[in-house]
Amino acid sequence: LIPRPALERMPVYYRCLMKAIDEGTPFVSSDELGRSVGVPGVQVRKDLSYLSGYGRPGVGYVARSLASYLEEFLGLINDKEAVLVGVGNLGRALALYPGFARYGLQIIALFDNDLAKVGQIIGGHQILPMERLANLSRRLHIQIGIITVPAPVAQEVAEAMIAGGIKMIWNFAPCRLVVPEDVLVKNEDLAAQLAMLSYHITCRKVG
Amino acid sequence: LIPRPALERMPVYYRCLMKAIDEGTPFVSSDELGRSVGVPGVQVRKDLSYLSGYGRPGVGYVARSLASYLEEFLGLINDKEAVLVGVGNLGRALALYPGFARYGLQIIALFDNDLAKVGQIIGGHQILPMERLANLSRRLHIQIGIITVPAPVAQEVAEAMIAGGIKMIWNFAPCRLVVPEDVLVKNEDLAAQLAMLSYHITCRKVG
Ligand SMILES: NC(=O)c1ccc[n+]([C@@H]2O[C@H](COP(=O)([O-])OP(=O)(O)OC[C@H]3O[C@@H](n4cnc5c(N)ncnc54)[C@H](O)[C@@H]3O)[C@@H](O)[C@H]2O)c1
Ligand SMILES: NC(=O)c1ccc[n+]([C@@H]2O[C@H](COP(=O)([O-])OP(=O)(O)OC[C@H]3O[C@@H](n4cnc5c(N)ncnc54)[C@H](O)[C@@H]3O)[C@@H](O)[C@H]2O)c1
Repeated sequence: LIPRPALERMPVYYRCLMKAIDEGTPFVSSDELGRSVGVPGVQVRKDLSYLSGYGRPGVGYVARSLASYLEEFLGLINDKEAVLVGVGNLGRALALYPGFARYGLQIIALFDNDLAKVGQIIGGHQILPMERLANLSRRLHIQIGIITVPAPVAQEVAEAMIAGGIKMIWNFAPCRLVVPEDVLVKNEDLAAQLAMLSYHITCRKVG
Repeated sequence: LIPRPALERMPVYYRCLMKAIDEGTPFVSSDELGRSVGVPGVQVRKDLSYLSGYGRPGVGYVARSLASYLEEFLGLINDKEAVLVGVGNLGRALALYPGFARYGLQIIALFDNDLAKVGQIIGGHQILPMERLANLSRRLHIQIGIITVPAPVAQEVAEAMIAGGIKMIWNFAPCRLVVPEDVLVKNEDLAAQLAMLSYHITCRKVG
């Protein structure tokens, strides 16, 4: 069980970590975390020791991983909202689809690098420029990213999503994404699905 | 092995069967098939006996099933082309997608019951009215039908496809289709897929 004062300091530690991530600082020391709430480094180490399984590396805490850990601990994980990148033919159909709400899910933000599309409203959402992806995903604790861009740029889009804290990618581009271990990719190759149907028919022919 | 004259009569039998199907006649006798090529009914029965596994019911041949059988026997099965019904947001994205060609596949005809859409050109194909679905599918020996209409009308669209000889349905509508045994349905519920991703995240949270 965690003492109440320690519990109340966790969200502040979390905000301090988020700020470090936004500024591009990979490590944060316990002294620094302590300054954000006005307690000594030793108290921070004691608070974080309540989080089972969270070790302390020698150079300070790794900002990204402690932030993810605190996100889960504080119940900040957003498992109902997704962002979509690539508002072309397929992306637009998915963005306009009301059926996701059946499962309590929704695509809450759309991104595209085509400046002619940025600012357009699709399904009640304004298309945003790519620069805002990482920051918005992190602020809203988005976990799910949908990729509907051409295959050659899918990897760089995946990396931008991961930089924003996204842990699950639904990939419609026909290519293999290389991602860190803690990120899950679900590939959806619709053309391969149609090919399977066609193969079935061919098999029947010779069957 | 089938004697050459018998083999050459098969496509004519097939056309005769197709004509009967178009006219709504369920059965065709061997005498009638014989008349289409100028041979007696007994010769027709001898020709068809070469098709292993094809029995002859008492009331004449069942037009649809003998036609399907001859389609396969003559290699007329078209396993590379598909028709799509419901050219809305999703149907349009699929119709415009060049990626199916990677597997030698293509969507060759689009249908919709919205008369405002009929006649529009999408991805080089004119949107056709629903009345033409069964006839076109049969003439081109189409085996694969893609359903991208709202769930409440998906069953009736499936039946129209099956009437056109379609044997495989790729169903995007979130509903269960009831089809004859020889028709295969592949359901693609994209909303359920997204829900799976969300569920994964929730599981991680409590994991
Ligand atoms: N349309 C389909 O039915 C279909 C079917 C199967 C697979 N796919 C796959 O889905 C993806 C999208 O297909 P589509 O038909 O919608 O393509 P599309 O060309 O219509 O749309 C692609 C969109 O991505 C945007 N984009 C390109 N580079 C970007 C980048 N670096 N960052 C952000 N946005 C970028 C473009 O501006 C465009 O809006 C492709 O990988 C395709 O292979 C599509
Ligand atoms: N858009 C998506 O991303 C998405 C995702 C998952 C599932 N789906 C499913 O795919 C289907 C299509 O979705 P959508 O978003 O494209 O819908 P939509 O409303 O944009 O398109 C439906 C199309 O079907 C046509 N249609 C309706 N009744 C018809 C009939 N009896 N015969 C022929 N055409 C008919 C309409 O005229 C319209 O063009 C729906 O069942 C939906 O649940 C869509």
